[in-house]
Amino acid sequence: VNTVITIANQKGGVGKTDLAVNLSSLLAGMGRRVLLIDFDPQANASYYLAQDEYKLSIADVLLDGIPLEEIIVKSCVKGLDIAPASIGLSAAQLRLASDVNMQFKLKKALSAIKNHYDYILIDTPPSLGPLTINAFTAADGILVPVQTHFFPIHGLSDLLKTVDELREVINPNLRFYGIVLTMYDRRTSLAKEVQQVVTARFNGKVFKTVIPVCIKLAEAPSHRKPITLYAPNNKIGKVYTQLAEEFLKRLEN
Amino acid sequence: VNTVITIANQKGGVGKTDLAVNLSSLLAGMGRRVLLIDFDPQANASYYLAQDEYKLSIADVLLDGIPLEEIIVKSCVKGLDIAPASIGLSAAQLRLASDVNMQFKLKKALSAIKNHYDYILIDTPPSLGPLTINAFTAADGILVPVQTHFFPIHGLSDLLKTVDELREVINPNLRFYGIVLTMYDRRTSLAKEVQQVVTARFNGKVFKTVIPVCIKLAEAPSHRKPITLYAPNNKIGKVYTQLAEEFLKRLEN
Ligand SMILES: Nc1ncnc2c1ncn2[C@@H]1O[C@H](COP(=O)(O)OP(=O)(O)OP(=O)(O)O)[C@@H](O)[C@H]1O
Ligand SMILES: Nc1ncnc2c1ncn2[C@@H]1O[C@H](COP(=O)(O)OP(=O)(O)OP(=O)(O)O)[C@@H](O)[C@H]1O
Ligand SMILES: [Mg+2]
Ligand SMILES: [Mg+2]
Repeated sequence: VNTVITIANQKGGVGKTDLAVNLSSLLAGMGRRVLLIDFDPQANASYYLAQDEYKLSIADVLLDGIPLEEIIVKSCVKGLDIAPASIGLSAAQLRLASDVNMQFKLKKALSAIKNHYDYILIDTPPSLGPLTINAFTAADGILVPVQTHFFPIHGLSDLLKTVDELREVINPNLRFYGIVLTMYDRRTSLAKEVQQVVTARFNGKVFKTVIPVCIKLAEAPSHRKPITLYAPNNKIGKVYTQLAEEFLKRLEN
Repeated sequence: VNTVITIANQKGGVGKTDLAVNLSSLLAGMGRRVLLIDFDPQANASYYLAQDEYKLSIADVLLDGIPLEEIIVKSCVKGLDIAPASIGLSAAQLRLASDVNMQFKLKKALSAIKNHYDYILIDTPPSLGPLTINAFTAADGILVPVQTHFFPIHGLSDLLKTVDELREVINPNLRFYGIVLTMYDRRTSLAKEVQQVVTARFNGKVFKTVIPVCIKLAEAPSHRKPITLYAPNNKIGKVYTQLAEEFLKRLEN
């Protein structure tokens, strides 16, 4: 299969890292070979999943041409590896911006190891800057988490315009796998309204599985475990299993 | 007085825009002359407050040297003006990165109009990139909203290290006004734990006024009104009034 999936939304705090970490760990739990690339200088996904201290990061791959396989470390989940980030990625961001060839850096780095994995997920920072563009260039498709608030839907047209522009020249086969609604609080009318607006506008592209507000998801990062290891008996695990199954179905169509 | 306050936290979705918009509108409500500068290419604060369509934005000030006063528009709040953002700010970000003089661009643009206002607040994007550095260079002090979750406290040391580095050479008088805890959900032990950790680490720098989770704050942006206009009888208005009073006291010390 070996599919590369970029998880992006320039609005901050919508659940990109939460989705990247938990979807990748569910896919690994289903027996797939999975790599998560942390492309955010905040390195939240790396803190969440990388078990051991690491010296090299994805910044060394972009800046010094270190092969990607030399920086990959094991995660706390069997079958899931991680290519960790570091604050050095912010410096890489500035160099990426000034050099056209840099745009393909991640894509080139991936080509050497792509066959080792069934799925490669890329977590991105909250911006449409050079790092996210690099991740779009390397991807087969993008997945967009949308918090059920107002501002996250306000920026969707900028995001999808950027994707369309990339598709024209740089990455003609870039698919849009769809929108996952996150932090859905069924007690509020706002969440329902946002769901209606997004479903009317994007129709079949909105996943049926919606991720509810769940305090266990906010607690899991400090325990450095994905949700199915941190709260194995909580119903949120079933929601994420359903999401992983829906994702695989959408991928095959 | 004319104080310039930058509101920053590189973690996304912690309530920077919410704090910038509502604190500036409270200060205007107390009879102060206030300007809010939207320095985020997402332009969330501009959508929230700018009443009329605008042609020029802060990007034109940075890139083409347009005087700041030519782009300032009225907001829906008496006494509060706004210098709006646009997506063109992302292009400015790349140019800012490559030219040392650019670091002082905002500071220089502000010097012409600083005396027209008592308080100038700057909303920043979720990153420690060139735009936020520009805002730190122009500021008298910084205010840091911290969502009561794990990741927002994880990145605080990077943020404060950046502030210390700027203080050494570029902006020796840059103060740290403190931390405002946001989206506090008293039903969860996570919020209490985060409050304890942050208060123990930063002591007197943590505001006593905590902004609770309140659905009215998530609804207000789509109505394009600050909280005191959108929900005048809601107790969240009193919390923000308390916060504005505490902010003025901390400023004077
Ligand atoms: N469904 C959920 N319910 C409750 N909390 C959640 C949920 N999903 C994520 N969180 C928490 O909300 C915060 C924001 O989520 P997350 O960090 O995954 O967003 P992000 O889009 O990656 O943020 P950034 O833009 O900074 O990269 C985190 O503290 C996370 O633990
Ligand atoms: N106390 C609160 N209770 C409930 N919702 C809130 C609260 N404060 C802010 N919000 C909502 O949470 C979301 C995130 O807040 P906001 O956009 O202000 O954060 P931000 O730090 O500016 O995000 P970004 O990093 O994208 O700039 C918004 O949808 C906002 O309306
Ligand atoms: Mg993230
Ligand atoms: Mg904001």
